[in-house]
Amino acid sequence: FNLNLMVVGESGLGKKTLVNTLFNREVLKSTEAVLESFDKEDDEETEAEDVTVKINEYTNIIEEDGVKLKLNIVTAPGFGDSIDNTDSWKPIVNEVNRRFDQYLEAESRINRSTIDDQRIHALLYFIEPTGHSLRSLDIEFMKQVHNKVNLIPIIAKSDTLTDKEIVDFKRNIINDISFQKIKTFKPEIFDNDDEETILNCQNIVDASPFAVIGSTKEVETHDGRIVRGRKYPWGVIEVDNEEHNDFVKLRQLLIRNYLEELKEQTNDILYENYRNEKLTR
Amino acid sequence: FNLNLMVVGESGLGKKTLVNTLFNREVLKSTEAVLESFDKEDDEETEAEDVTVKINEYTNIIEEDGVKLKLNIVTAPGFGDSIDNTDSWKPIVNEVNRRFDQYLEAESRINRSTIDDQRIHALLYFIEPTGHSLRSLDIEFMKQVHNKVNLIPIIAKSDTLTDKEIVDFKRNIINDISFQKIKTFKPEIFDNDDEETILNCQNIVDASPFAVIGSTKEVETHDGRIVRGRKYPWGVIEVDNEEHNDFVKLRQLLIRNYLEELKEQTNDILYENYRNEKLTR
Ligand SMILES: Nc1nc2c(ncn2[C@@H]2O[C@H](COP(=O)(O)OP(=O)(O)O)[C@@H](O)[C@H]2O)c(=O)[nH]1
Ligand SMILES: Nc1nc2c(ncn2[C@@H]2O[C@H](COP(=O)(O)OP(=O)(O)O)[C@@H](O)[C@H]2O)c(=O)[nH]1
Repeated sequence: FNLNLMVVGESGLGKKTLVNTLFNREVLKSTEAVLESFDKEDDEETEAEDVTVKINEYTNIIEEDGVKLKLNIVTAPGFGDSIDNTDSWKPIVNEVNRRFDQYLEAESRINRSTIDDQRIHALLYFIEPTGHSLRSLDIEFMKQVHNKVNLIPIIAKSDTLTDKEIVDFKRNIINDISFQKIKTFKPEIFDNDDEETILNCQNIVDASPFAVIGSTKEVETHDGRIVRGRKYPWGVIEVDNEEHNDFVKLRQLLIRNYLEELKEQTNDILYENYRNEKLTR
Repeated sequence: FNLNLMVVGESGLGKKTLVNTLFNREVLKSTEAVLESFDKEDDEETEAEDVTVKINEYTNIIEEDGVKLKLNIVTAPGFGDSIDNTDSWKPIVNEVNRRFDQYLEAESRINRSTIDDQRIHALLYFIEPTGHSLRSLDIEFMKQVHNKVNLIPIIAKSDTLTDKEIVDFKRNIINDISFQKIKTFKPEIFDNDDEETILNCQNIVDASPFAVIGSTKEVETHDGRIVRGRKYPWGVIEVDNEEHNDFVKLRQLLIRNYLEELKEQTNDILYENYRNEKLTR
């Protein structure tokens, strides 16, 4: 089993933390682009320089329910961090295409049984928790990728928002997404599934965009439980508490319930579209 | 008495809320640029359009300790909200200059006793609570304005950060600011002041950049007190609680202790520099 997950959003939205929380281990370390550009400034009194978008990949073998999973996380540090972010989507779209091309080329060889599938199965896009609506960069980026990857929008650091603000913000985002005709990943609901599965699926679908928090730290709640969470002077927010955020639902979508569906939709729809376009040109 | 306060930062950092909280009334209403651009989109399926920076002013007469204060709040909706934010500082610097020019022109008239001082006495710059360090847009903007206004950097929505993250973030910001030779407002400490005043002043100076939260809503804490704050499932954060954030210190700086000093430094240093530069050109 393998899962190729792309994670995109401006610096400081808790992307590394969330990935590490999803897989409960330090998949991503906190020494990416941000610190590199600081060292560079030590040598010269630079103007605030524009940062370009890099593509990095981190591979981990993890075990979920006794099953080994080869997890590839692709990051894009620098996205959204410049003063001028025109075309910041391009290196990311190029990377998605490059992986499609790699598969296309592998498919055309004689021995196809051992193709290493490097195509992006899902792209988590992190939205800043402003509480207003999508920003122009969010809209532009999502429009550039939604026909190439399973797009899963995430409200980052959702502990910034009260329950009511989350409701309003999700509604504004959903309105923006539908107005801009952006497609986000929807698992299929089959009529012949049992009621519980249908309800579970509907709950996951309805939660999008997922308002999540991430934390790999263990903290003690006021009633003495040890949980993954963030401790503030006014209280402890718990990652795995469904009253506090949508983390559990996102994890179910990515790792438990819909891992296969993400890969099927990538293969049967997104890749096929890419292939058709490419071969008919 | 009057106070001209400029408030700058990308959309969604709680600027309107903070201003309303500082003066405990609805100085700024929540119907600025963000909603306008949405209505525009209703007419046409637009590309995510770039937003330009507008300058708005809101005037209120408020009473503080029995003293009437004419409060002018200048906002810059659209700043930092485009895909390309090159030169987004220009309309703001132009506005600061325009007000200097207006004063220069009024000063040169015969009847100078009733000059209406519209110069910006302080600029609150809102920093996104990423937890990392300043972004390139932050650095560029602050360098463009620090010699023209009393610059007061604010960590927006600081309830996003744990106490330890605030300490680290403040340290990174202070390092960036000193490395980039950015000047921020520092009240003068006079040796002949009494000890309590000196200590109070030092506390306020040490708190910069101010990690604040804003709220005009009244909520009930778990121990039954009614406070201004934000209520989450995991706890209530209190605006006026100095254990929770630097709001009280910021309010003291702006309204109580250093209102006169902000105006003096504007008149005696910032305006004089502008005037000298302009007249010697
Ligand atoms: N409030 C809040 N802070 C978070 C959350 N997740 C991570 N952080 C903090 O945000 C900062 C940046 O996190 P990081 O994962 O490095 O962000 P990245 O730059 O997007 O990869 C760190 O101080 C984290 O502890 C969250 O869910 N809520
Ligand atoms: N977490 C948090 N949210 C805040 C704070 N202040 C305001 N907000 C919320 O952030 C959203 C945007 O606030 P607003 O004042 O309109 O931001 P502006 O666009 O910068 O003027 C609203 O949902 C506010 O309730 C704060 O201190 N902390």
